[in-house]
Amino acid sequence: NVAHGLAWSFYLGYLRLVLPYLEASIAEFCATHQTSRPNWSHSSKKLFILIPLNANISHKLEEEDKNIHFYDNLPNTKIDRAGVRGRVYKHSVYTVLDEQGKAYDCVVEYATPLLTLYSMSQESSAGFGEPERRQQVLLFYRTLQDILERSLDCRNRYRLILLNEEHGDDPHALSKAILRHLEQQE
Amino acid sequence: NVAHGLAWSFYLGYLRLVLPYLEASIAEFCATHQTSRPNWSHSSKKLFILIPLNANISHKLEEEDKNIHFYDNLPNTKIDRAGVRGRVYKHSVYTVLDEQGKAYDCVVEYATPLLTLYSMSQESSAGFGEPERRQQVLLFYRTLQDILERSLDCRNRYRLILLNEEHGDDPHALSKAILRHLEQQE
Ligand SMILES: Nc1nc(=O)c2ncn([C@@H]3O[C@@H]4COP(=O)(O)O[C@H]5[C@@H](O)[C@H](n6cnc7c(N)ncnc76)O[C@@H]5COP(=O)(O)O[C@@H]3[C@@H]4O)c2[nH]1
Repeated sequence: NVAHGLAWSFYLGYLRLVLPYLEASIAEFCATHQTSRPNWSHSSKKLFILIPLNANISHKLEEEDKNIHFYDNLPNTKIDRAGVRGRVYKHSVYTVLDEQGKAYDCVVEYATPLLTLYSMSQESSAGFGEPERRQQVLLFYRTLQDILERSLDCRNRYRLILLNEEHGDDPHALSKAILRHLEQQE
Repeated sequence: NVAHGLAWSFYLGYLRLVLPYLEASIAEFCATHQTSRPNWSHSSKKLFILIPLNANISHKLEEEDKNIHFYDNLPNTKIDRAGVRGRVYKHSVYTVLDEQGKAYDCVVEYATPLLTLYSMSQESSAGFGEPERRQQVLLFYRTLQDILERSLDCRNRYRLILLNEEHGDDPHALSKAILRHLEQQE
């Protein structure tokens, strides 16, 4: 089951390495980005991880929704990994506007392994096709949820956002989904 | 089968993205690292990928073998991926000495997904243990070999080095394995 292994890989090779550094990265970012923006005080210190059920991932969030703007990247984290010295891990900060135009900053990205699921479903030699893909995304989501709930390194440092396509024709579906999760934790 | 998905992920999420940039990166590296070292003229322009059968991976190659020294990193490649802007991809260059002390530079790293295989075999909830791990490493190797042989983006730009432990007690087993592959292609 491909999704099972990708969920474990995403945790073991990424989330459990980077989430412990997240709060310090955000603090450093706020110190170097003192502008007229008080957005972070009413925002989240968690990594928002987007999981679209159709595995349809874009590389720039603002291309999905005009209420989302790229702000800047968090400072780099460097870790020696498997022979690569100082491998760079970073996250991007986006500003999300609500329907009233109020701005919220947050650290958000798609779950990268879904790119692999998507591409595998397009390659006939990879062994699974589009019909199985949705099942695999759900399996990825549940396995990841399970692992993260039991992880001390990751606790309270992330938010999984499952996106289904029912609001697909709403041009602000993505920003609204993120904002719903931002409000939920206050 | 975890190894099958990890091999596809390694290809789709990494090798097919970075291998097309490798030759240009090495050329830029040589231009900025003009020292008394002519090592590269008798070295390889390929990415050497180490695959130890016991999935036992170290993060610094020189800790495995005193005939290996970290030289420097290749220039960074930046790619927008799944919401992360300018995600950084890089490789490390190592100098490998043969038994006569002659030096060869090469771009080498372990296959990072093996770290996931190793860690999963240690986590009881992940679903497989140490006995299956060796099988999974072999499956990873064969699946990866298959995919790469059919890939136009990767052709002639890599070398898979399968390491078994029979020479485990030779402190220069790793450098010798790398040098055997370096010589093979001249
Ligand atoms: N968003 C995000 N930012 C990152 O920096 C990052 N690094 C890893 N991952 C995801 O975590 C999981 C575990 O990573 P691992 O390193 O074991 O496998 C990686 C690794 O073997 C290789 N790879 C990817 N990027 C690099 C890199 N920069 N250097 C070396 N190897 C890399 O290709 C595999 C698949 O990568 P992704 O398909 O991008 O997703 C990975 C994977 O799902 C990341 N996800």
